[in-house]
Amino acid sequence: MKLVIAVVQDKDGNKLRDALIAQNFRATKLASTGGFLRSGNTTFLIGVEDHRLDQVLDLIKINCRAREQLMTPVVPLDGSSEPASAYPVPVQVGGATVFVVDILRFEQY
Amino acid sequence: MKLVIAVVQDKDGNKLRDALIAQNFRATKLASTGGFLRSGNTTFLIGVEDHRLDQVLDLIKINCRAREQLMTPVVPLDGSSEPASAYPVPVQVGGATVFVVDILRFEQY
Amino acid sequence: MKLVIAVVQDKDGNKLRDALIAQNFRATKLASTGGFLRSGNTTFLIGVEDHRLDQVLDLIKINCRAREQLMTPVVPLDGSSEPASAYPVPVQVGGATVFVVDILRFEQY
Ligand SMILES: Nc1ncnc2c1ncn2[C@@H]1O[C@@H]2COP(=O)(O)O[C@H]3[C@@H](O)[C@H](n4cnc5c(N)ncnc54)O[C@@H]3COP(=O)(O)O[C@H]2[C@H]1O
Ligand SMILES: Nc1ncnc2c1ncn2[C@@H]1O[C@@H]2COP(=O)(O)O[C@H]3[C@@H](O)[C@H](n4cnc5c(N)ncnc54)O[C@@H]3COP(=O)(O)O[C@H]2[C@H]1O
Ligand SMILES: Nc1ncnc2c1ncn2[C@@H]1O[C@@H]2COP(=O)(O)O[C@H]3[C@@H](O)[C@H](n4cnc5c(N)ncnc54)O[C@@H]3COP(=O)(O)O[C@H]2[C@H]1O
Repeated sequence: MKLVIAVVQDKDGNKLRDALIAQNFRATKLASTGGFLRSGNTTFLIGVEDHRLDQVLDLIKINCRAREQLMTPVVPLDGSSEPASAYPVPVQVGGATVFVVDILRFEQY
Repeated sequence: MKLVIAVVQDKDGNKLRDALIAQNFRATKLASTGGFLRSGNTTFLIGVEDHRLDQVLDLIKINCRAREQLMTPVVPLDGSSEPASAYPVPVQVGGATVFVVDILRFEQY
Repeated sequence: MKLVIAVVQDKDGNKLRDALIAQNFRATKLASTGGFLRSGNTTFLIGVEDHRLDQVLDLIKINCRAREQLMTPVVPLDGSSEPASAYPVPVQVGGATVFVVDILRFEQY
C-alpha cells in the first residue's frame, strides 16, 4: 500500500474529491497553506493499493491544472516603501505537488 | 521509529488523545475532512518507538469505535430532483483508518 | 527525495517559513494542535532533495526555539475541585519535533 500526499489548489479540491470517489478511491482532506504565496490550498491523503498507484496519479493529473495566481507583495508595515508600488505580481502555480510514501502497515478498526 | 497516521471520528478524538497521554505517547492533531461524507474528522500524527507500535495500535482500536453517520445526499442546485426525496442515507463509518510509515530520522530541537 | 514533517510553535511559524523561502526550500503549512497542551501549533511539510536534508534541518534548528508555555489544568466541570487552586503550570516546549520520511516518488503536474 502507498500513501499519496497531494497538494492541490483549492479550486480543484472538490473536483478531485468527486473524481476519486467516482473511481472508488478513499481520501482525507486537510486545509493547508502555501509557503510562498501564503494563500490557502488543499492537501489530500490518499491510501491506495500498490497496483492502483498509477491510476490515482493520472486522476490527480487530469483534475488539477496549473493557474496563475496573484501575489500581493507584502509592504513593510512602517510604510517605508511606497505602497502604491506594491502591485500584485503574477506567479505560476502548478496543478498538483505529489509525494508517494511507502506504508509498512494498514489497519482499519 | 514509526509515524502512525490515524484518521478517527471527531467524537473519539478527545478520548483517544487522553488515552495516548495517559500511556505517555506523544501526538499531534490535525483537523481533516472525509472524502466521501465531506464531514469533519480528526487525523492524528503519532511518532512512536518501534517496540511500542503494537501498544499504540491497540490503544487506537480500543478508543475508536465504528458508528453510523447520516449522509445527506447533495441535491442538485438547479432543483431538478425533488428535494423532498433527498432523505439522509445511513453510512457505516469505521472507528479508525491507520497508516504506519517508517521514520528514517527523528530530531527534537 | 525526503519529506520533512516538522511540528513547531506557532510563534516560530512565520520566521521559519520566511527562512525556508529565502534559501529556496518549498513548504506547505498545516494548522495543528498539541496532544498534551491542547494548544495550537504548526506542522510543516517540506519535500527536499536528499543532498539538502541537513541544510533544512539546520534551518529548522536555528529558527525554532524552546519556550515555556503555561498549561491551564482542566478543572472538572462539576466544580468539585477548588477552581482557585487551578493555577497555570509552566511546561517546557521544544522548538521543533521533526520526522524525516523517504519519498518513493515525486510528481508535479
Ligand atoms: N522560493 C520560491 N521562489 C519563486 N517561486 C516560488 C518559490 N516557492 C514557490 N514558488 C512558486 O509559487 C507557487 C506557490 O507556492 P506555495 O508555496 O504558495 O504553494 C506550494 C506548496 O504549498 C506546495 N509545494 C510545492 N513544492 C513543495 C515541496 N517541495 N514541499 C512541500 N510543499 C510543496 O505546492 C504548492 C504549489 O507549488 P508550485 O511549485 O506548483 O507553485 C509554486 C511555485 O511556482
Ligand atoms: N466510494 C465509497 N463508496 C461507498 N462508501 C464509501 C466510499 N468511500 C467511503 N465510504 C464509506 O464512508 C465512510 C466515510 O468515508 P469518508 O471518506 O467520509 O471518511 C474516511 C476518510 O477520511 C478516511 N479514510 C478511509 N480510508 C482511507 C484511505 N484509503 N485513504 C485516506 N483516507 C481514508 O477515514 C474515514 C473513515 O473511513 P471508513 O472506511 O471507516 O468509512 C467510510 C466508508 O465506510
Ligand atoms: N505525556 C506527557 N507528559 C509530560 N509532558 C509532556 C507529555 N507530552 C508532552 N509533554 C510536554 O509538553 C510539550 C507540548 O506537547 P504537545 O503535545 O502539546 O505538543 C507537541 C506535539 O504537538 C508534537 N510532538 C512531540 N513529540 C511528538 C511525537 N512523538 N509524535 C507526534 N507529535 C509530537 O510537538 C509538540 C511539542 O513537543 P515537545 O516534546 O517539544 O514539548 C512537549 C513536552 O515537553
